[in-house]
Amino acid sequence: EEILGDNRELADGLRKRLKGSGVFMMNLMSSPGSGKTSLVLRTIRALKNELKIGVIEGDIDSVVDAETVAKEGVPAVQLRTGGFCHLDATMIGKALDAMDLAALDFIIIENVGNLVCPAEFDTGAHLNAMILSVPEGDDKPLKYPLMFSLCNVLLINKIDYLKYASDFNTDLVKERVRALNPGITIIEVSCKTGEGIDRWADWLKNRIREGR
Amino acid sequence: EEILGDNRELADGLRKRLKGSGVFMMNLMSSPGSGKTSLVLRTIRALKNELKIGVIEGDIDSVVDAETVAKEGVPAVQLRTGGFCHLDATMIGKALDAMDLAALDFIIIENVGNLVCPAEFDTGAHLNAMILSVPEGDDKPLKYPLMFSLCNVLLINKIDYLKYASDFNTDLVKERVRALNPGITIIEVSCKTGEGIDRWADWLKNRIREGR
Ligand SMILES: Nc1nc2c(ncn2[C@@H]2O[C@H](COP(=O)(O)OP(=O)(O)OP(=O)(O)O)[C@@H](O)[C@H]2O)c(=O)[nH]1
Ligand SMILES: Nc1nc2c(ncn2[C@@H]2O[C@H](COP(=O)(O)OP(=O)(O)OP(=O)(O)O)[C@@H](O)[C@H]2O)c(=O)[nH]1
Ligand SMILES: [Mg+2]
Ligand SMILES: [Mg+2]
Ligand SMILES: [Zn+2]
Ligand SMILES: [Zn+2]
Repeated sequence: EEILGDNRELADGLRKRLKGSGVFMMNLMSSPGSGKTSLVLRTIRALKNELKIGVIEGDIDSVVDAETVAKEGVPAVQLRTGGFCHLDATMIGKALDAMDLAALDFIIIENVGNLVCPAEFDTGAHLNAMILSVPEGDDKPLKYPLMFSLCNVLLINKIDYLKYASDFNTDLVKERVRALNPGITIIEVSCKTGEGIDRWADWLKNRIREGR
Repeated sequence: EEILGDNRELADGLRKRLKGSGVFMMNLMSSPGSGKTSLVLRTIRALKNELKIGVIEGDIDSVVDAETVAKEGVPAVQLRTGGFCHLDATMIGKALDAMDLAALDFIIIENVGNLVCPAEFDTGAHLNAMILSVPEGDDKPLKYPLMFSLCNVLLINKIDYLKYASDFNTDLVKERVRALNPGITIIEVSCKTGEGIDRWADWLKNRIREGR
């Protein structure tokens, strides 16, 4: 499909440009309210002493997430799509033009809250990450297979809810996800309690070091 | 935008056709895992003795939800979009062709789990309903305003989590939603405990009676 082909070309260009500037970029996706912003905050706090981090916030409307992230003292660019259901390489390119790449090591894109379309549009990132949160239910890999199959890492968030959500079978989720994507890394976390965040931060640091 | 215009025309046609057959149709939307299928089950159990109900299930992939609903003994048609992020009037028209409208009073469409695009595509329904669940957070009306502004009714689901999710401010959600859509009806429910379901069923019964 021609539009996707052009997007892929642009995205490849962004990937090269970032690598040339020594910047590693991660695209973070999930449903609305699964904990993307909370994970961005936890990640910044865990890594800011070792890496210079910038954030690209994508939303249909509102500047809430960019403002929240900016309070951590990192540069944050807010993209407002005005209704468009995903970010693409063109929009990310514009956001990058507004950032000082020479002064950054790591950029996090918080994509629009949507388990469908963002997976189809390459953002130029070096790493595709997604979140599934416990309250959403353990059958999401069956119903939204594309995103689970093309991410490099899945974080199962809100594990502090497990004592309440007895119908969420973590082993079954992992089985379903690995059937779609055998190579994926799966990390269980709670952005609320901090559980699993160290493991996430260590894994991410290694990926960034290898990737740059 | 021409595509939306054609869709609106088709949708108006479906609405008339359904009214002519004495069928009332509701389009139910929300993020993935907010409780659409759970609400469909609760609604069927509350109303099946008074209304003949049919369900149209929309998903990217999988027949899980249609199978779950069919266990209640109601006719259920599963639409699989294969990646398309919303249902539209063309798809709903095909589903209706597969149903015996003369034998039905009320059809529920469970739309694709997505807080963005489904709001833009008229399905031919007489009522647009949406769910926001407590774990998703109370800022969703700010970030996904279109869906909140064009629904007739909002159900706040998973209220059984309120004792645990202390950062969810129900009054603030209502304030934000009414700022976008003063006329909207807001009903708090738990599909898990059954709280609020009677109130929802009564309100819905009245809407169906008025609408047909
Ligand atoms: N209990 C619990 N709540 C969490 C956790 N992580 C995030 N939350 C809550 O979940 C809600 C949504 O979190 P966000 O970080 O805003 O989620 P998001 O994916 O960025 O949401 P959008 O950008 O609106 O799509 C907030 O009320 C958070 O406090 C967690 O690990 N446990
Ligand atoms: N605690 C609690 N859990 C609920 C409630 N309603 C639904 N759930 C759970 O939330 C998860 C998702 O529910 P579903 O009804 O499948 O949600 P859905 O919106 O149909 O999901 P998709 O069709 O996949 O987008 C399941 O594990 C349900 O048991 C509720 O009121 N309280
Ligand atoms: Mg966010
Ligand atoms: Mg469902
Ligand atoms: Zn889309
Ligand atoms: Zn869409």
